[in-house]
Amino acid sequence: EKQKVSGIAYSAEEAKVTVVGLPDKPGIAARIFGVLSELNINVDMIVQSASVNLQKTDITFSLARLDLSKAVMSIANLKDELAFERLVHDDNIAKISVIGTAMRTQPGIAKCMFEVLSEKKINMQVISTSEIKISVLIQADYAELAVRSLHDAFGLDASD
Amino acid sequence: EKQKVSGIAYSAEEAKVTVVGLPDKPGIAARIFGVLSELNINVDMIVQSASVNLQKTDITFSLARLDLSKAVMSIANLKDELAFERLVHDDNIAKISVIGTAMRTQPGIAKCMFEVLSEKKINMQVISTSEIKISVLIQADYAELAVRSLHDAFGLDASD
Ligand SMILES: C[C@@H](O)[C@H](N)C(=O)O
Ligand SMILES: C[C@@H](O)[C@H](N)C(=O)O
Repeated sequence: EKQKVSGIAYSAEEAKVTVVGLPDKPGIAARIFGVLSELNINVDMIVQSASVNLQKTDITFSLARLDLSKAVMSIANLKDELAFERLVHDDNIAKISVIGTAMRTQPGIAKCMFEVLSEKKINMQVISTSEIKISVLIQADYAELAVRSLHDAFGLDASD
Repeated sequence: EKQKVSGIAYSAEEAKVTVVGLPDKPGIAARIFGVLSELNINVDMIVQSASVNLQKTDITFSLARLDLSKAVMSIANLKDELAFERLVHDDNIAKISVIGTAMRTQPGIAKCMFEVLSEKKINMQVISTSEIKISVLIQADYAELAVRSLHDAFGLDASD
């Protein structure tokens, strides 16, 4: 495992927005990210897991803290049009990423990352993966602890 | 927008599993992906959006169709230990990705991708993004239509 992980990245000044109870039908996400794009708000992570009853689902996205209030206000204006239930947001968020190669073929990296955070009682609020990276959003207060613990667990020097 | 997108990728033989109503506390995800890692099941996307009431949340992951029944059985065995509500799965899934550079600074790419799929009435069941890629899971039947429409919209030749 150790040689496959090349580094740990984190970004502290993040915020997250979750649009709760969206109808799960074509056009909904296009409208939300259309509005954000018109306001030139840079969104980092967009995460939607599968809806269960194929009726409603939630979409979470992360962005810079300074864009949070603009994003929340613009999406709140869509409440009637999109008929979502609620809008929640949090500006005390950090993004932590484990970066490596061929993550897909290494099921043990996710397990190791999640176990390290679990041992430190750090709750993962959002999870998103790609071939080269596993990213989680956690409470910002735990960012240093998370980064240090992950460096140790993956046998990286603090400077990686 | 066009010059920032370098290609469209898709993978048809996918399946997805959603673990519904998991307690949102440290250790839960570690246990699920620990079990999958022990069985040497390669997971592709892992997606969890934020829980709303900080009590329960869902985790969706995608994997090769041939690993689906092994994964479902092993997680079903964790139902009492993890106290989740339900386990749903679907083997008629394709993953479609728009690949580009510096996606984070291009809010218009997500909007464009989502609008193209919306126009073709293709529902996005799962969404996950990274700096270089936006990936969605859709019903496998629509894979060709999605890929072709996205090629057209981003001004790519069919061979990109
Ligand atoms: C919820 C939202 O993503 C919807 N499924 C869509 O395709 O727009
Ligand atoms: C739901 C699950 O991801 C939980 N939040 C954890 O940290 O394990």
